[in-house]
Amino acid sequence: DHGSALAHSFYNGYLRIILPARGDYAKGLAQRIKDYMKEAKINEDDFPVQKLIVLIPSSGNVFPLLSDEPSQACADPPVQYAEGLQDQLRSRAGIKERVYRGAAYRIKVRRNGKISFLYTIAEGATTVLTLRESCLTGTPEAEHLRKHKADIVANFYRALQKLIDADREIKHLVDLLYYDDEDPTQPDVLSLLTDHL
Amino acid sequence: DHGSALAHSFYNGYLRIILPARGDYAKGLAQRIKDYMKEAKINEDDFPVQKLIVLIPSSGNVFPLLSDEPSQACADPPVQYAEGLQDQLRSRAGIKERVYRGAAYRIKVRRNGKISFLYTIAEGATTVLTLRESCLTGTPEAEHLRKHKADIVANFYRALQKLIDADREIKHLVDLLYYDDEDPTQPDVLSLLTDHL
Ligand SMILES: Nc1nc(=O)c2ncn([C@@H]3O[C@@H]4COP(=O)(O)O[C@H]5[C@@H](O)[C@H](n6cnc7c(N)ncnc76)O[C@@H]5COP(=O)(O)O[C@@H]3[C@@H]4O)c2[nH]1
Repeated sequence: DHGSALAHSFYNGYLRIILPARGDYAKGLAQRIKDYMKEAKINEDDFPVQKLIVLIPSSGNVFPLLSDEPSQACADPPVQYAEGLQDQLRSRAGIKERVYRGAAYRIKVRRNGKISFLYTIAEGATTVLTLRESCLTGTPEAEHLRKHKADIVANFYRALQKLIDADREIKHLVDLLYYDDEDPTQPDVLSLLTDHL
Repeated sequence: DHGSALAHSFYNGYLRIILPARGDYAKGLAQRIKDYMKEAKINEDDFPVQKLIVLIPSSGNVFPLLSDEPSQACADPPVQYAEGLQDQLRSRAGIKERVYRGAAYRIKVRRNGKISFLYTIAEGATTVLTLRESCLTGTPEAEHLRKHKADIVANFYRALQKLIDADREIKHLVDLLYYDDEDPTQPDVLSLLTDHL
């Protein structure tokens, strides 16, 4: 099914590449997080979840940056992009040193009555954004995809979680956050992310 | 079907991003080729096909660089990676300035009794390499994919060609080269590429 096809694509084309520590000079995510914390002088307390967090909205709608989310349109937006996570370079399918870039964010939170910043490595599952874009044209094919999009995203999430759970090398390095972003009674994604930390 | 799902993904998640000229500072492929030819002082005659060439092997097997292909294991390999094509940067799904990198190659050919170099922008369809990797594990799911891989790749090619042909903005900017790389009577991919130019 469509969701499962995309899950295999995301798992093999991305998670299997960026997460594991590799014997060669290419650092896995765990090492890159350690390097980042050392470089940016971040305490263990301020980086509670040292994994990649993948946001999977049921609508497939992810903004260019998480800090662009509508819930941030306020006087003091809590989520900011944080510079400094190293890229991973890997020659692949004819492209020399293709760049695999992650994203660090810091979130302003109030803990024990005082302000602190929590750091996270988080992004949307680009695959579902691409799927959403496939649904946007006027063709009958896009119409068909649109009808099934919610199911495809749900199947993508389930199939991806299965692949991750079966993979001892990476399952401790990634969390999937699947959420219904079209339900106004649900908290917004950035609150979900903050709660997860 | 699986191939069509991957075609939509490659079309919307890659071709629609890197090919078109965009009103903002992000250059489309046509402009990046012009800039490259100017920078590297390449004549029009030496860059006969000013498009992205996407190689689609039926096995899904694409090497990290095209210059790694087995047909190149000779004294004077005709295909060399060429530096200089500009990257495209685009913030997407939470990643700031995600890097979309292409690849230029130059191919030594004999024309009218003298040696010259032809340039091309070429790569494998990463999507089918990722599919091939999905087939490599020992799970029953991978076994099922392996049985159908050839069909999935064929369907990917057909569906992708349809999407491209319906898109006036990009169809003059990309050629798909689908070939059976498991048939020893067929010429190798680099000969096919060279003939295409
Ligand atoms: N040659 C090439 N160069 C690129 O920069 C590139 N970017 C995407 N693609 C291919 O286009 C299609 C759509 O991409 P999308 O981003 O929706 O899914 C991607 C995306 O969700 C994730 N992924 C891969 N690389 C990255 C990356 N660098 N950053 C974030 N996510 C990534 O894993 C999926 C599969 O990737 P690939 O299996 O490499 O092939 C992709 C895919 O088939 C590319 N192909």
